[in-house]
Formats: sequence, structure tokens, C-alpha cells
Amino acid sequence: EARLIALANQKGGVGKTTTAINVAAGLAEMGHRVLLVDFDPQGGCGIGLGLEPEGLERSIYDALLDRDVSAEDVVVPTSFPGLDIIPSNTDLAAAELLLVNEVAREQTLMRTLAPLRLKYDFIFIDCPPSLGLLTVNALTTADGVLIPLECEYYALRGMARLMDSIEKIQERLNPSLHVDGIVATMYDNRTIHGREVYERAREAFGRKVFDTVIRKTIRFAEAPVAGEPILSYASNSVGAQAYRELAKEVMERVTTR
Amino acid sequence: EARLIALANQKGGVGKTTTAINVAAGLAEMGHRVLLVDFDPQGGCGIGLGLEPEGLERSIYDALLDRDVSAEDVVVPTSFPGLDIIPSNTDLAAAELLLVNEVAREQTLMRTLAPLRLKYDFIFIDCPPSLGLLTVNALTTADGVLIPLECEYYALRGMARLMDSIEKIQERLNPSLHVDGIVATMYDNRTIHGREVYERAREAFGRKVFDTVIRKTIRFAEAPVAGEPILSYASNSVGAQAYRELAKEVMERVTTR
Ligand SMILES: Nc1ncnc2c1ncn2[C@@H]1O[C@H](COP(=O)(O)OP(=O)(O)OP(=O)(O)O)[C@@H](O)[C@H]1O
Ligand SMILES: Nc1ncnc2c1ncn2[C@@H]1O[C@H](COP(=O)(O)OP(=O)(O)OP(=O)(O)O)[C@@H](O)[C@H]1O
Ligand SMILES: [Mg+2]
Ligand SMILES: [Mg+2]
Repeated sequence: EARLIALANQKGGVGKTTTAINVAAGLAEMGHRVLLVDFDPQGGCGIGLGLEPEGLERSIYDALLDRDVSAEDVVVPTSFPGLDIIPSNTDLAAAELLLVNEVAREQTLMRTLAPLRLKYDFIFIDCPPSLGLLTVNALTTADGVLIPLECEYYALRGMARLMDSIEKIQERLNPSLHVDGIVATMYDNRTIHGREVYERAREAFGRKVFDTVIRKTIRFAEAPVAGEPILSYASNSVGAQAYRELAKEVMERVTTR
Repeated sequence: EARLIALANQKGGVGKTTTAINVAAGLAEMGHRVLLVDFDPQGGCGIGLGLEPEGLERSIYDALLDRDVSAEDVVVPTSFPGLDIIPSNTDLAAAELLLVNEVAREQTLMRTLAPLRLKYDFIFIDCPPSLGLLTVNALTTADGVLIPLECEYYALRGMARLMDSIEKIQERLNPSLHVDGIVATMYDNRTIHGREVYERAREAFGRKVFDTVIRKTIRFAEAPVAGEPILSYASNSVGAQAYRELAKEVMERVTTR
């Protein structure tokens, strides 16, 4: 049965989408069957894998809210072997308001994805930069959560609120939700500020912080233009190697638990 | 009467908060009376100006939803001369759901800020990275909107959706809302990617893009640690000068319209 892992952080621009795409690709490269669910109306996972979200007939929105559409109906293969995607588009933004008055609204995504859990080894869910109903749904569905943390002060300041929210979800909605780890992203070891923030994250969260650190490199901004993960766009780059390392570390943490 | 300007972009981490703080400070430095309203539950404007949002008795949340609290009650002076702030904290996250079923929900912020319009020359509203009810409220209240645009592909891709949303608000809720301009932020002219995205933004939006470009520099990440705008934290830096230039350009665009 698949392990479901959410990518969450309400701070914007910390590398949630980039990490979702590249850890998913890293595990697919190892031979695992991987599904990536884009649960952010921005549609970054689709764009980053060469799709045109606004051009799609159907998306995660339809599987979520239309009884006649199942999750399997909206799965699309990607050009990266072993990696499938359920894309999102701007329709998903309406879902957040529509879910407000639904019965058992926090479990809507869980019900939607249930039939796919046997078809994959891993299912990743990319979240929007907020702690609203979409992210709550993702964290209620997930077994684990990966937290990308940009090595800058504002991102560090947001961590307390994020951890509080995760705790609340563990207490009330999903007791088995586990923080699989905190990924330091956009790290620039040439700046004192970057090193200081990374050190403080290590002090505050200890072993929760992955050993693998993702350095800041322009290749990450270029890859989505080509519609590919960095793992294929710049396969031998420092960034690609870092995400392969991270995928291995995610595997270790998940299997030894 | 004050000109109200919202900082909006659903893409995360593009420099909304940094631009709100520093354009507000730039105008205060010129002698204008400026108020900054933090309308993002992350509380970045308060943090960036030396406040501890979670420690505050009251915030914008109370003025918005508590009949006995007015906007004037929650205004706090900052250490930057001429600049006041209405801070936010995590309470504001609850406001988005509470507003859903309110009558005339989109005008809640407008009603709240109305008494302050005569006390200031400019009121800036910092928005969260989403197009939900908080941002809709800000755009319904505002006379103008500043759009920070990080010079990277994902941010550029998000612009179509943002402009559509603004258009919808102009048609249905606020016909006088004007796009005051698009600010290129985190620009790194050493990368082809940065230059290409900037060129494409200029092609797509023409004169809407401000002449002033904000370069990428680590000083921006350092300033919030000191709880100051870059204008005082590193007054002679390239970043501070850029925001002074931008404040002048905002003044020109606003007065010549
Ligand atoms: N390690 C890195 N080094 C440099 N740039 C990066 C890195 N990781 C991601 N980026 C770039 O930084 C920007 C933000 O990353 P991304 O969109 O993945 O963050 P996000 O958290 O998903 O943002 P949002 O909050 O809007 O969903 C993108 O332009 C991306 O290409
Ligand atoms: N010109 C710049 N050069 C380098 N770093 C910058 C620049 N402007 C802002 N930053 C830094 O980039 C990060 C994102 O900026 P900021 O938080 O202002 O964006 P935002 O759009 O308000 O984010 P959010 O979507 O989470 O509200 C912060 O760590 C900030 O210090
Ligand atoms: Mg994202
Ligand atoms: Mg912000």
C-alpha cells in the first residue's frame, strides 16, 4: 500500500513544488511507482512536468467534487518514467469555499484518493502556501509530511505556527500523521545569514532536519521552463544529485520507522 | 484623503511583504503619513518592523470582527518615523472562514479602515499568498494594487490568473481599482533566466512594469532579523536605494493619474 506524503508550509516560495516534483522523480528513478497530486490551484506540479493545467478537461477538482469522476479518471502519465500526476488548475480554488459546509469536509481528499493507494508505492501531495482547508485535507489524508524550509529568517519564523497546526491535526483528525522531516532548501553557504538560519533550524528541530541540504542554484528556476524535473533537465547537476540523496533519505526514514 | 494600495500576488515568496514595508518606509521618509496594514496571518509586516505579533493583545482581526474595537484602537507606531502599522497574527486565519457567510463580506475591510482614511496620505495592505477572501477584501478596499513579481518562471506563469482575478474585482466589486504597477523583484542580472523572465514581463505588461528593478541581495533577508526596513537597516545599500527610487515612482504614477 502506498505511503502518502504531503508537502506543506504556509510560507510562500520555500520550495514545496520543487521538492514534490524532484523527490517524486527521485523515487520513480529508483523503480518505485509514484503518483504526484497537485493540490495547489497554481498548478505548479503540472507546469513543472510539461502539462498545461488550464488546457485540461479534468483535474483533481472534478475527482474531489463530482460523484461521477474518480481519482483514476484524472491520473495522467508524465514524460518521466514511473511518475504519474493528478494535475490541478484554478478550479481548485473554488473547492476550498465549497468544502466549508460539507459533512466530514476534512476527509474529502482521503475518500477521493483511497482507490489509488494500492496502485502506487508513494503518493505525494503538493499544498498551497496556506493552512486552509486544502492543506488540512492533505494533512488529514497523509501518513507523513515533508516540510521544505527556505534558509531565511521569515521562513524560520513561520515554523512554530506550522508545527502547531500539524499537532492540532494529529490530535483531532489524523493521529498517525508523522513529520517525516524538514528539508533545508535554497541554501547559500556563502552568506552568514543562510548558515545562521540553517544552524538555528538544526538547533530547534534536531534530527527532524534531513542531512541532505538543497543548495540554491539557478538550474531549479530553469527546469520548469523545460517542463521537466531537474533530475532529467540537468541530470548531473548539483541540484539533481541533492534530490537523489534526499529521495534516498526519505526512503530510509520511511522504511526504518 | 489617503490612497489605499494593496500588495497582491498569489505566488508565494515574491516579495510582497518586503515591498510593502520598504515602499511604505520610503514614502514616510519623504514626509508622508503612512499606515501599513498587515492582512496576512503570517504577520510578516509586524516582524519586519520589530513587533512580536503573537504577543499583541489586539490586531487587525479584532477591528475586523469585534464591534467594540475600531481600526484606530489597533494602530501601533513603529520605530520608523512617520510609519504606523496595524499588525496581524494567526487569529486572522480564522477570519477568512468567519467572513464566508457574512453579509457584504467583501467590504468588511473597507468598512473597518474607513475612519482612518483622513489621518494618512497612504495606506498599504499586505496580502497573503492566495486569492481568497482576505485578498479579495483588500482589493475591494484599495484604490491601487502593486504586484511584486519575482523574476522566475513560476511567478511569471501565475500572472495571468492574478490579472483575471483583478479584472473580476474591477467588474463586480471595485470599478476604480487601478493596477499601479508591477515591480520586478529578486532580479539577478547575472543569470540568463532572470534576464529572460524580466524581458518577457516587459513584453507582456509594457508600461505597467515599473522602471525601478529590485535586485536580489542578502541584505533583504537580514533586515527582518533586526526588525527594520532595509531603508534604516542598511540605509546606503543598493536595496535601500532601489526602494527609495520605487517609492518616488509610485508617487509619480499616483499623482499624475
Ligand atoms: N534550491 C533552489 N535554489 C534556487 N531556486 C529554487 C530552489 N528551489 C526552488 N527554487 C525556485 O524558487 C521559486 C520557489 O520555489 P517553489 O515554487 O517550488 O516554492 P513553493 O513553496 O512551492 O511556492 P508557493 O508557496 O508559491 O507554492 C521557484 O521559482 C523555484 O524555481
Ligand atoms: N530583492 C530581494 N533580494 C533577495 N531576497 C529578497 C528580496 N526581497 C525579499 N527577499 C527575501 O525573500 C523572501 C521572500 O520575501 P517576502 O517574504 O517579502 O515575500 P512574500 O511575497 O511576502 O512571501 P509570502 O508569499 O510568504 O507572503 C524573504 O526571506 C525576504 O527576506
Ligand atoms: Mg508551490
Ligand atoms: Mg508576505
